[in-house]
Amino acid sequence: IIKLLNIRKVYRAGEVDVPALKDVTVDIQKGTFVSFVGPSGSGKTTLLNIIGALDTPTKGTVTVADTNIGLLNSKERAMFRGENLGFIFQDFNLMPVFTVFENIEYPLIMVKKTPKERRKEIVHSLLSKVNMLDQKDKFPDQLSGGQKQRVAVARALTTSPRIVLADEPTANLDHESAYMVINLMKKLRDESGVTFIFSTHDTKIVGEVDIIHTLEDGIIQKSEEVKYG
Amino acid sequence: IIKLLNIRKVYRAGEVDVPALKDVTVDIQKGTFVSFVGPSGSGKTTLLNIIGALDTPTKGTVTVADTNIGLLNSKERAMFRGENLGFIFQDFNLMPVFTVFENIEYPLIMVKKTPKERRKEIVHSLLSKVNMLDQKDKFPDQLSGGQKQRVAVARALTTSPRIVLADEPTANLDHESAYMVINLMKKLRDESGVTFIFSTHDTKIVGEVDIIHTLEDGIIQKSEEVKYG
Ligand SMILES: Nc1ncnc2c1ncn2[C@@H]1O[C@H](COP(=O)(O)OP(=O)(O)OP(=O)(O)O)[C@@H](O)[C@H]1O
Ligand SMILES: Nc1ncnc2c1ncn2[C@@H]1O[C@H](COP(=O)(O)OP(=O)(O)OP(=O)(O)O)[C@@H](O)[C@H]1O
Ligand SMILES: [Mg+2]
Ligand SMILES: [Mg+2]
Repeated sequence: IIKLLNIRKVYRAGEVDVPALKDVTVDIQKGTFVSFVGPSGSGKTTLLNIIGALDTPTKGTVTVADTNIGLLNSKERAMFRGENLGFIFQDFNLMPVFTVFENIEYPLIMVKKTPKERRKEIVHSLLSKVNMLDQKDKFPDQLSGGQKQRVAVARALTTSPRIVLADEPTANLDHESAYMVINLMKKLRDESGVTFIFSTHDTKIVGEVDIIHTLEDGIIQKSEEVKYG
Repeated sequence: IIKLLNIRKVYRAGEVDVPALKDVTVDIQKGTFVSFVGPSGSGKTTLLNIIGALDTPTKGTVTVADTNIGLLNSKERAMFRGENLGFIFQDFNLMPVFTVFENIEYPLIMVKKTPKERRKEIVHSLLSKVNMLDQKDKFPDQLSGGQKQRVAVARALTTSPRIVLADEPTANLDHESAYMVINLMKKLRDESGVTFIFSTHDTKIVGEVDIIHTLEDGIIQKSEEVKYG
């Protein structure tokens, strides 16, 4: 469902060129759990942003759900993301002026134009799945780190995306909450064929995935198949 | 070096009172590695903020380095923090308009009034210890999650504090960087008697501490001694 061919990404920092990704080629199958692992600074977040059409590569082609997203303009990319993808950002990226409920509801209003009653159903259902229903009227700055992370997880799933890009989705979670999130994701994959792409250092997630790609110095050093169906 | 007696902390969220900490009493010995563990939302960050004089309890007394910090006014608390404490925040809290170098240098200018040449020495030394020397001129938004975390670690140590409050200091780090940070902290404890207080879900840290306090529902449920000197 995702094909990356010779992806190169160079950032400019001051007068220096930073090649965050040098040459990445990888295919991702629909309905799989795939994890990119690697040292801090190895390019995982950069890669997820490119797959998720949030950023464009300096070179190479990215095909997601049969769409060459490099050919889309910025408005088309935004529409494509809204209709197909869900994101859990490494820094959560919650909107401080909206409550927990409103943060999770937002993509349903903006993208799916879901009617109010149905929105409430969906958001409440996700909130209880991540054990945050009693916190729904709080603002992000009134939440603990792990509570913000769980809200970010719920928000990523609210539009029933085909593909979820999850950047360190359990970094701030205790054991129990981490497994709750992982099991929620497995259920979505089993029931609806959702594809999950992780960037993580958490061995709890790595133990649950189908394929592990090791990223180091901007290239994929090795790919291992972990489970056998 | 730290004594907490009957600490209670209640937040107000809308019309509801949230008792983040209900009754916490604990002593922390100088030069130890102490970790608070517990579920997401159990009060760990709140407790660290109170120990670190960043927040005041609703009830109870906090004594740090023989000072009853509850009796200090806000200006005195800021001075006390600057002279005695170092903080690694769960969300890093880096200043976006300053470079990596300037972020780490900041406490030395503001608190210690260290002269320029000496500041450069200290900052460069810490930067190389967290393996970030080649990133010193970048801005926080040009860094990966783990790179920001390492800058936050360096900044906490720059004033040679007596006590370091570390809130999830390894959440975004790969195995190698996490152990590099832990070993740096152990070295400081062994050489200079620095006390480290962690709030963490990371079993890598928990495996290295002297005492583990389990926080749940706003009280310490149990305390375990892990090492025997
Ligand atoms: N400003 C605030 N207003 C209202 N409630 C708050 C506020 N800050 C924290 N809380 C609540 O206090 C409780 C404890 O929060 P705290 O951040 O200390 O948890 P934590 O143990 O650090 O969790 P985590 O492991 O998820 O970081 C949580 O239920 C949180 O929602
Ligand atoms: N806007 C930017 N400008 C310059 N360099 C950048 C920018 N964004 C990222 N980088 C650099 O690109 C490299 C890869 O960053 P990336 O965030 O993808 O790493 P990562 O694998 O996600 O790391 P972590 O595990 O620490 O989150 C890093 O060296 C980082 O400093
Ligand atoms: Mg990252
Ligand atoms: Mg916390």
